[in-house]
Amino acid sequence: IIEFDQVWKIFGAGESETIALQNVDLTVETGEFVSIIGPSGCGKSTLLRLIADLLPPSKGDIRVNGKTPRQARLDRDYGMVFQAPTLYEWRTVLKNVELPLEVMRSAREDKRGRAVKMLDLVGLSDFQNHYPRQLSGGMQQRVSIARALVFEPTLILMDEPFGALDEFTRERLNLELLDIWAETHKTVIFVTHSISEAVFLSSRVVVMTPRPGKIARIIDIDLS
Amino acid sequence: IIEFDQVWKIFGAGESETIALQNVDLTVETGEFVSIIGPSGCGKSTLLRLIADLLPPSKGDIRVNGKTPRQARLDRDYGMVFQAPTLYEWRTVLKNVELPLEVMRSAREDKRGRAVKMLDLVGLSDFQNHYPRQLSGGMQQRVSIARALVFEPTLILMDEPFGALDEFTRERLNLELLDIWAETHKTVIFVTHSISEAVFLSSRVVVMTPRPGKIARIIDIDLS
Ligand SMILES: Nc1ncnc2c1ncn2[C@@H]1O[C@H](COP(=O)(O)OP(=O)(O)OP(=O)(O)O)[C@@H](O)[C@H]1O
Ligand SMILES: Nc1ncnc2c1ncn2[C@@H]1O[C@H](COP(=O)(O)OP(=O)(O)OP(=O)(O)O)[C@@H](O)[C@H]1O
Ligand SMILES: [Mg+2]
Ligand SMILES: [Mg+2]
Repeated sequence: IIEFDQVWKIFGAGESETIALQNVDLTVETGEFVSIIGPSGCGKSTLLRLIADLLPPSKGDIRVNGKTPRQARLDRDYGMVFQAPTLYEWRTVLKNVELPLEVMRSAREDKRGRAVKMLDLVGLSDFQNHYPRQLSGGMQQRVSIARALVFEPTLILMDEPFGALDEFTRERLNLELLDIWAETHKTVIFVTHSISEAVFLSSRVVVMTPRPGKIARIIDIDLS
Repeated sequence: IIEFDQVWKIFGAGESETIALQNVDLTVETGEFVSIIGPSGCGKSTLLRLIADLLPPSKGDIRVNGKTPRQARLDRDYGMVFQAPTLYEWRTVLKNVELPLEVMRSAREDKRGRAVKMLDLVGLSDFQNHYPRQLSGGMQQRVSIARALVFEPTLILMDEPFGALDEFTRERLNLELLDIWAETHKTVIFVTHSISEAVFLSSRVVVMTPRPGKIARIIDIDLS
């Protein structure tokens, strides 16, 4: 479902050249839960941005559901949670979560119902009519998770979605995410700094080297 | 050095009233390393913002170094690391770190030297002339840590400073911070989601309840 074929990403040139990703080969199959771990600055967000057509590769090829990243983005094949919450300040929490359904001109009559259900999942039912700036850092991140899941995408890209959360909330959302994955067979690509979280959630863990980011090893997790 | 006397912080009114902090009494002595832990949305950032005069209390009194929070802010008594990096996009990394020294019209001739030393501490010597948008999430956060420390403040307020970092970088910076604290006897107020980090770094750990945020308990850590 996702294929990286000898992918490089280089920023800048000459003296200020930074090789963010070097010769990355990676295949993610449908229904897998793959975590990506590695040191700060090693290329994890860059990898996700390449999948999401937010950046072009410098060399090599990327396929998402058999299409170019651009086409997959236009077809809205996936939901994405960014490393920083990216909510619209002028929309309420509920309206922020409903946004993907509006944009897709979803025929669903239950747009509101879907959004409310997702907010309940992340523990923010009491804040539907609040504005993002009235929420704590972790609460804003949870709204952006609800938004990424609301249109039930078959592929989800998550860049350290639980980083701003305390351990209890994080563990609870880990379990919720695992439930969703088990029930719906979504494909998940999950960047995290927590090794234990990666091992808990994933069917495979991709370990990256420090810059220039290469894949150091891929660990298969035996799911019983 | 920091005193909270029956402090409340209430946002909104009527139906949309949120009690962020309820009847908080807290004293932090000079030279202490105090961590604040608690669930997402419980009031940790609010507590720090009250100390830093970014918000007024709804009830109660706050003293910082015997002054009002406003006076302590005008006198630049402390450095602060926010939950999200707050760098100036149009300044290089080095210039961002030098900023407090410029603002204080520091007589130090070695402004540049101080800034370079701090960047080296957080592992970003190679990125002095980069701009914030060229850095990863964790790298930007590390720049904001370097900036908070550069003018050697006697009080440091840190709101989840290492949240965006991988475990190795985080542990290394924990050790650096502990060294700095041991050598310079600074007072540190440190918000974290990691219980193990709080126990490792602190002389006392303040545990907060879920909203409305109250102090549930204060744990003394025996430092040998
Ligand atoms: N400007 C505001 N208006 C209304 N409510 C606010 C405002 N700022 C914060 N709050 C509320 O106050 C509560 C505490 O927020 P705070 O940011 O202190 O939480 P926190 O403990 O730092 O959370 P996190 O761990 O997620 O960063 C939250 O319920 C939040 O929604
Ligand atoms: N627009 C850009 N211009 C120049 N360099 C960039 C740009 N974007 C990213 N980089 C560099 O590419 C490298 C990888 O960045 P990336 O954001 O992918 O790291 P990361 O693994 O997500 O780090 P973190 O864990 O801190 O979020 C970093 O060294 C960064 O400075
Ligand atoms: Mg990143
Ligand atoms: Mg906070």
